[in-house]
Amino acid sequence: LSSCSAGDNYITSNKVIICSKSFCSFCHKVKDLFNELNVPFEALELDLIDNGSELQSALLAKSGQRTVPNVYISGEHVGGASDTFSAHERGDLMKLVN
Amino acid sequence: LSSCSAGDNYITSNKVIICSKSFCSFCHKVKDLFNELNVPFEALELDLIDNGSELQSALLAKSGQRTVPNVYISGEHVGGASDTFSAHERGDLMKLVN
Ligand SMILES: N[C@@H](CCC(=O)N[C@@H](CS)C(=O)NCC(=O)O)C(=O)O
Ligand SMILES: N[C@@H](CCC(=O)N[C@@H](CS)C(=O)NCC(=O)O)C(=O)O
Ligand code: FES
Repeated sequence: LSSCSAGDNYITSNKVIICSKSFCSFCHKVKDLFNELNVPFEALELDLIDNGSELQSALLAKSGQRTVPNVYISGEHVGGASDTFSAHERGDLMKLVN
Repeated sequence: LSSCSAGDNYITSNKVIICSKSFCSFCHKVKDLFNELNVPFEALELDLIDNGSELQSALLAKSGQRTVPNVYISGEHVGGASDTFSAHERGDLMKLVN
């Protein structure tokens, strides 16, 4: 199972995916936001999983983004923390979720 | 030179010290703030220096805080990012700097 297809399986089978690092406050803010909105999500803690840095490189190849948090909704790349909060302010976040 | 005294030398000889990690956006926000305020600072990038994790433990012993950013002004412990921004909103940050 290559890290790329592992990434693909995650990204298409779970509605909201947050690629994250467990110690990162920016990732924490994004998780808080989805919790406040009562939107369930899957968080992949790249610092805690065995192939974390491979997965981070696979995500770079897929989305052009190497940083965390890296948010996908229904397979669509939303972006980082600022992108996610901007999408929420525009009302787009809940649209993507629903 | 123990990491504790290295920390002490830094903390007392430079006016604003930010114990930081180079990849961390919360640390970045605090540096941006001091830049906007035109306040010079020293940033210790704990992930980039040789005894970084020793220094992080020494800071925990000294300030009770293990997270980054960890801000000291004139030897006084201000705290993390939220503490620093709150101090700024109260007008206390510039008082400490001056
Ligand atoms: N503006 C971006 C900042 C993203 C960012 O710089 N993330 C940092 C952690 S806070 C990062 O991924 N650094 C590189 C790394 O940890 O591999 C956002 O809003 O998400
Ligand atoms: N509320 C704190 C959050 C501090 C925090 O959780 N920092 C994270 C990085 S964003 C941390 O230091 N994690 C443990 C580590 O990196 O050693 C603040 O405002 O500074
Ligand atoms: S590691 Fe500090 S905000 Fe991401």
